[in-house]
Amino acid sequence: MIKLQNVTKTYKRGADDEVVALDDVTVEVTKGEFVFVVGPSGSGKSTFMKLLTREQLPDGGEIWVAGKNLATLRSWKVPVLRREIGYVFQDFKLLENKTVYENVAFALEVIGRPRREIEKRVPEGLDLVGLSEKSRAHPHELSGGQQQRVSVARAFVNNPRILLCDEPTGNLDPSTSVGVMKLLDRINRTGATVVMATHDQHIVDSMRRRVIELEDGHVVRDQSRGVY
Amino acid sequence: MIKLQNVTKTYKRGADDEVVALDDVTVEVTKGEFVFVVGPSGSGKSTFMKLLTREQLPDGGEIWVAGKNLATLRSWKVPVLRREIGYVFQDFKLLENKTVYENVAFALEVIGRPRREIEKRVPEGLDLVGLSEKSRAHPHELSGGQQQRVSVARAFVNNPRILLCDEPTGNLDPSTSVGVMKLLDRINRTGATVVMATHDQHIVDSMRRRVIELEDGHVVRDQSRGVY
Ligand SMILES: Nc1ncnc2c1ncn2[C@@H]1O[C@H](COP(=O)(O)OP(=O)(O)OP(=O)(O)O)[C@@H](O)[C@H]1O
Ligand SMILES: Nc1ncnc2c1ncn2[C@@H]1O[C@H](COP(=O)(O)OP(=O)(O)OP(=O)(O)O)[C@@H](O)[C@H]1O
Ligand SMILES: [Mg+2]
Ligand SMILES: [Mg+2]
Repeated sequence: MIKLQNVTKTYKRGADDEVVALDDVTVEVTKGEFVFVVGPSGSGKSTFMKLLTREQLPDGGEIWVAGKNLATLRSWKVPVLRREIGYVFQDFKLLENKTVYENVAFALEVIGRPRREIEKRVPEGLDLVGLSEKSRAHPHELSGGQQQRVSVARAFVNNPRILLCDEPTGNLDPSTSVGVMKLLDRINRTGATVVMATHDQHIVDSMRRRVIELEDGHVVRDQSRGVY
Repeated sequence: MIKLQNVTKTYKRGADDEVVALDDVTVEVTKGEFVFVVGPSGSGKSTFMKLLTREQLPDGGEIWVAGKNLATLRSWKVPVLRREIGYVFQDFKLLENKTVYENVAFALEVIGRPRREIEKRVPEGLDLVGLSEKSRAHPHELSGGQQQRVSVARAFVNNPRILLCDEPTGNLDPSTSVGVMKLLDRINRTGATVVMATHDQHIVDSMRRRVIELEDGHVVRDQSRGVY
């Protein structure tokens, strides 16, 4: 379902300055798995996620997502791939000029879902993250954790087969975080593959799923039923 | 040192829609105290902090910071006040077109500190948050937690008497978070007043300082040596 083979990602800055963000990473995630990606700040977690969403391209190695090799994927096929994937970005990336409702609806509009389905799924999604009464608000009118929850709702509302979440609970209190994790767990039980980068030791320890640990761009641990 | 008296803050949206973000809040923080502000996502923590930084004005009640009534403060005196206060924003607010070094230096430049002092304090500050080798990077070249740490360094580098931090560890792994808390604790021991909004139950429980809990804009608990 997701496969990284000898993947290296280097960010270059100027002629003599480069950061090796991921170094020779090989990881395979099978359909329906729930995987935590952990590691210190700066260890490469977001880079790992950005390569899977094709926001960045690797400098070495190969990546397959949902059976497609990302390097050879025709760019007009990228939207088709993204139909099957939900993303929660570490910096949310909400559209400031759209309401909460419109931000979540957008995920369904871009994949051509019919109006009737959108009008049913968006309110359901907002309700699941506790934001029903914020439907008509704009992102700048929301608290940090509310913005984060809109970005979570947007990611799952199209019922994706793969859910890639980069620190989806960093701005949430423990009990709201538990609510989000229950949601992710439920989506995982319907057969979706979930990959989640997180700093939340509690969540990782309580759920006991596979844990991949990064350190300076290397995979230093890959453990089923792991702890932080 | 910091005093809120019957403070109310309402955000209006349209003719018929309003959110009471803080409702009749009265709180006094004495010089040198270390106070945690906790509460669920959306409970009013950031609003509380924004009123103290004068980013927002209250609709009711009065606020004093460092002896000055924020409502009657002449706007030309706001910079003088801000000289004594360091802020860590929940959304960082780094300047994208400046390097990490320049972002931190800016906090000293705007209050007119001499070049020699800046050249000494900025590297020290970056070292304290573990970002010495990122001096020349721009914010978009940093991980989420690295951006957060730049914003922490910028807040304390001018040795402020009051430090207002809105969720300064939300994007950090536990061990990096401990590093930031040690820094805040050290600054507090030099006599600075620290007010920190946080969702990190661990940090609050391990430090046992005063805890003010918000719920729907109300203060529901105010406890010295409190837990989350
Ligand atoms: N500019 C605004 N316009 C309208 N409503 C707002 C605005 N800013 C905040 N709010 C609302 O005020 C309430 C309190 O927001 P605040 O940002 O203070 O919460 P918070 O406790 O910091 O939450 P979090 O833990 O998620 O950061 C929320 O319901 C939020 O939607
Ligand atoms: N666009 C970029 N240009 C240069 N360097 C970058 C860029 N993006 C990330 N980096 C660097 O790559 C390394 C890994 O970054 P990444 O964002 O993957 O870390 P992370 O594990 O997600 O950290 P955090 O937990 O703080 O979010 C860091 O040293 C970072 O500074
Ligand atoms: Mg990251
Ligand atoms: Mg907040």
